[in-house]
Amino acid sequence: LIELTGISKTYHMGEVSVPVLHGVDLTIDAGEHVAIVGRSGSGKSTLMNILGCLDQPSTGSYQLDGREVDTLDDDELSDLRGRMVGFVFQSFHLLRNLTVLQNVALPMEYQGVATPERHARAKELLERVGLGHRFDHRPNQLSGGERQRVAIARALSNQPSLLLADEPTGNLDSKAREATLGLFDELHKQTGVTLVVVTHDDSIAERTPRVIRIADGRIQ
Amino acid sequence: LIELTGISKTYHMGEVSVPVLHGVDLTIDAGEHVAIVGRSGSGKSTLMNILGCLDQPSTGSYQLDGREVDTLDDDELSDLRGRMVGFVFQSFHLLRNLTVLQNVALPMEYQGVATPERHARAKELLERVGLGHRFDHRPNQLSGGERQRVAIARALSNQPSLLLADEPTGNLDSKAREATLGLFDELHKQTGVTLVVVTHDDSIAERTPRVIRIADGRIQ
Ligand SMILES: Nc1ncnc2c1ncn2[C@@H]1O[C@H](COP(=O)(O)OP(=O)(O)OP(=O)(O)O)[C@@H](O)[C@H]1O
Ligand SMILES: Nc1ncnc2c1ncn2[C@@H]1O[C@H](COP(=O)(O)OP(=O)(O)OP(=O)(O)O)[C@@H](O)[C@H]1O
Ligand SMILES: [Mg+2]
Ligand SMILES: [Mg+2]
Repeated sequence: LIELTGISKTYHMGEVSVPVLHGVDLTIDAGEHVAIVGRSGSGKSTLMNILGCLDQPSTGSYQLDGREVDTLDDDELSDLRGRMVGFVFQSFHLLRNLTVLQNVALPMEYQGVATPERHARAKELLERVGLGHRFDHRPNQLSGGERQRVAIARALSNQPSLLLADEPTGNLDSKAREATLGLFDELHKQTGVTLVVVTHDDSIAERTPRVIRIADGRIQ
Repeated sequence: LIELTGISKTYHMGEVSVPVLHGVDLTIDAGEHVAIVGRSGSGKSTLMNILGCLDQPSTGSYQLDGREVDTLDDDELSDLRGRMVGFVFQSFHLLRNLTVLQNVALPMEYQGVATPERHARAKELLERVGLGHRFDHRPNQLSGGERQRVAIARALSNQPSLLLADEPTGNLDSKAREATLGLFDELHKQTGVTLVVVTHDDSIAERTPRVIRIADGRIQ
């Protein structure tokens, strides 16, 4: 499903160059469950943004579902992402003027799902992550762990074939963490979603079938 | 140093009431090192905001350093906070238009510290948290764990007598976590700062002299 070849990424801040990823080669088959582990600043979120087609590499090639990503125009890319990818962002990126329910329903709205259906599904997902009592709150009326769980529910709302989760449990207590990991495992079993999780938590890495280690922008 | 008596907090969203803290009694002596542990949504950040004089309780009394906090006007409160309190926020709250260095120097600027001195101290703190190579980045040009470390450095910049750290290691790998906890311990030894840390991480709670458990807004 995923084929990265020679992927490098350098950020440019005026005259300063910040090289972050160096010659990354990575193959992930459809249906795999993978953890990406590395230190703070090693390039994990940068790699995730490229996998999720939210950012382009400086050099190298990315084939997603057989298609060369840099040959797609913005509309095709946006369409591919909307249909295929669910993203749990490290900093959540919830829309502050929408309620929790509206935030989770939004990806389905973009895919043309009818209102009663997407609200029912959003409610079901929110109950699965323990937020059935927070539908009408706005993100700034939630705790940190609650925001993280809304981000998780939103990532699942379009039944993605590729789920990218960047530190999905950093703000969660052990009970909420277990519920989240259980939800991911269940989704993986039921739908065969390809699941890529970034984590510092070794206990999560240990229960993941395949662990990819990254250091200073290079895959080990 | 800290005396909470009968503290309750209810949020109001239009007609809906969300009761969060119930009858909290809590005494913390100067120089103590305390961990507050509880599930997501149990009221930890709400309690921290009251301790840091950023939010007022609905009922009850808060004595900080012998002064009844609700008798202070905004200026006195802001002055007390600026001198005494260092806060590591769960969502960092860095200023996006300032560089990392300026963000860390800002509390010292408010306390009238001269420019060369506060820049030297900010640099030193940033090096202590491993960010000596990121002085000129803006917060949106940092990784999640780097933002968290900037928030940590900023909280320490005014040499606070009360350090409130809300989930200070949620985005950090084990090496950066150890460095942070070591920095807190060292500060505690050298300056006798009163240190209150919110965490889900049992391994952090285990190494803290006193652990306060909170559930559904009540201290156990
Ligand atoms: N402004 C607000 N309006 C309404 N409800 C709020 C508001 N802020 C927080 N809450 C609710 O209060 C409860 C406690 O929030 P708080 O942020 O104190 O939890 P917490 O213990 O820090 O959780 P976490 O571990 O997830 O950060 C949550 O259930 C949250 O939904
Ligand atoms: N827009 C940007 N401009 C310049 N440098 C950046 C930018 N975004 C990230 N960086 C730098 O790139 C490096 C890698 O960032 P990235 O977010 O991929 O790290 P990470 O592995 O996800 O770290 P963490 O575990 O702390 O989240 C960091 O050192 C960061 O300072
Ligand atoms: Mg990251
Ligand atoms: Mg909190």
